[in-house]
Amino acid sequence: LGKTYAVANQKGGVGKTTTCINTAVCLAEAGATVLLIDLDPQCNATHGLGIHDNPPRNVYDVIAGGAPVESAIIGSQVPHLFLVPSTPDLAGAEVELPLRDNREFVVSQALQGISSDFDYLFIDCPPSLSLLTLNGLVAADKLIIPVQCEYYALEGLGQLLSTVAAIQDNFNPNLRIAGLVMTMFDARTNLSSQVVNQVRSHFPELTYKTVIPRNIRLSEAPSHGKPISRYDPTCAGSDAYFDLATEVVERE
Amino acid sequence: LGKTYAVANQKGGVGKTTTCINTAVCLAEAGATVLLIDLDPQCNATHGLGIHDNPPRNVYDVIAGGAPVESAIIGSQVPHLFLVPSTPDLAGAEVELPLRDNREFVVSQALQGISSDFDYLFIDCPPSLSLLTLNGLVAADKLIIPVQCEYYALEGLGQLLSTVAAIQDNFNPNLRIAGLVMTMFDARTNLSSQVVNQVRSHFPELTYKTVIPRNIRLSEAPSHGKPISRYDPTCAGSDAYFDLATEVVERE
Ligand SMILES: Nc1ncnc2c1ncn2[C@@H]1O[C@H](COP(=O)(O)OP(=O)(O)OP(=O)(O)O)[C@@H](O)[C@H]1O
Ligand SMILES: Nc1ncnc2c1ncn2[C@@H]1O[C@H](COP(=O)(O)OP(=O)(O)OP(=O)(O)O)[C@@H](O)[C@H]1O
Ligand SMILES: [Mg+2]
Ligand SMILES: [Mg+2]
Repeated sequence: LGKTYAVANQKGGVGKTTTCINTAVCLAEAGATVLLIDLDPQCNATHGLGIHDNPPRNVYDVIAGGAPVESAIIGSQVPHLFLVPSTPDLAGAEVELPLRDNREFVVSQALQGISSDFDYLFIDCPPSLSLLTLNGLVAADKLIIPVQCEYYALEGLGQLLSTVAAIQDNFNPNLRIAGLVMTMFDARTNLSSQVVNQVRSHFPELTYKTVIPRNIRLSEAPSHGKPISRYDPTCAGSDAYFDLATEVVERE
Repeated sequence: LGKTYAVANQKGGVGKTTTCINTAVCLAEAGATVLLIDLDPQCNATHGLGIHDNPPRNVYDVIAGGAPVESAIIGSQVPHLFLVPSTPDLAGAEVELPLRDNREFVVSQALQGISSDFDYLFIDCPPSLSLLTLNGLVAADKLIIPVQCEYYALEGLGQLLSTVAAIQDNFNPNLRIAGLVMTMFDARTNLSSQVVNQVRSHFPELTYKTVIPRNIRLSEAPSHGKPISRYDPTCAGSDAYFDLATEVVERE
């Protein structure tokens, strides 16, 4: 049975999509069969993998339209990596989902039939604790939390962890935090080290050893529609995501 | 009658809160009476102004509880600057608002009685196009859009502008885009200049001349609970927000 990882943090711009794409790609390049589900109406994970033509089916058709998820799965530029693409229409789900029965379980139910077809499923969540993100957390076995090395990102961690506890109590007792990954670490600033030290001291077991450095190549890669290992495999960003993927597998 | 500005962009981490706080503070320091409304359950604008004790009333009491907005207004460390603080409970509004009549007008109706008490009202929106942000856009006369100098932020602009057009057609015909402000510009990278050039060429009239540089002092200031003009008034970040506030007033 495939392991389902949600990548979530309500703080915006902390590296969720970048972490989701590049960790999923590293696992696929190592031979695992991986499905990436883009649960963000911004479609960043979809575009970051170079998919710009509107595929015939998308995650909104699955969530709102009841289409089987298999019908929305497409291949990607990376062998063994498949994608359920997003669409801007998904923003409509934020107002439609609250009206539905079992509104927190829609994604989890949709994925049930296919999770054994993959070794890993990765869900890229939008920057909020709304129903789309709740659906991602309810559908997941594990949660990876990117934490930007900035003050606001540190501050939001408490709110996220109490939401996770509420989800474990009410909807998904299996959900485990796989780890916290520090992102956009800038060695030139004190702030970065202060935030890393604070997170590590509060959550020594949960914080991954791998720290993702701020690296311009990581922010250039999406404009070429490529994961970092295909845009610049020798850069520090690529090395860091390879190390992170290794740690994710080790921790299982 | 006070002018109401929403600061919004569904892309996360682009500098909405930083722009909202520092522009509002500059205007207050110039003698205007300003109200900042924190419409984000993350409470970053509230904490960025150094308010960490849970005030007796907050924006959720106004939106969900029907409390008059006057009862939730508190002073700040800056003379002439007042705040309607946020609370993590506001995340509940994302699922409660869809069930209400006139769900897009809740904030606009709440602000009607007091907008003439202020010269400016600034609304800090969360990173989404959900009902909280829609409420902010419906309540506003003008919209300031921070655009991070990165590819994903550039890409999201089209989706935001078509949402704004839909809001103008259906809910708030008065809404005007005040301007696009480029943020976190890093002069050392080509990506930053490419994004600025693209935005300026597509939206020459709408893009503010002022570009906010990436400046570590801006990301340190929130951990001290201070706006940039009180944390480091001589830094490039502080100068840039002073220039931006000047341009905002000039464009009126
Ligand atoms: N380590 C890094 N170094 C430099 N830039 C990065 C790094 N990680 C991500 N970025 C860039 O920073 C921006 C934010 O990253 P990303 O979009 O992955 O965050 P997110 O949490 O998914 O954002 P959102 O909250 O909008 O979903 C993007 O432009 C991305 O290309
Ligand atoms: N010009 C800048 N230079 C350096 N850091 C900045 C700058 N502007 C903002 N920051 C920092 O970048 C992070 C993101 O900024 P901010 O929180 O203001 O964005 P936001 O759009 O409000 O995020 P969200 O989408 O989560 O609401 C914060 O840690 C902030 O301190
Ligand atoms: Mg993302
Ligand atoms: Mg913000």
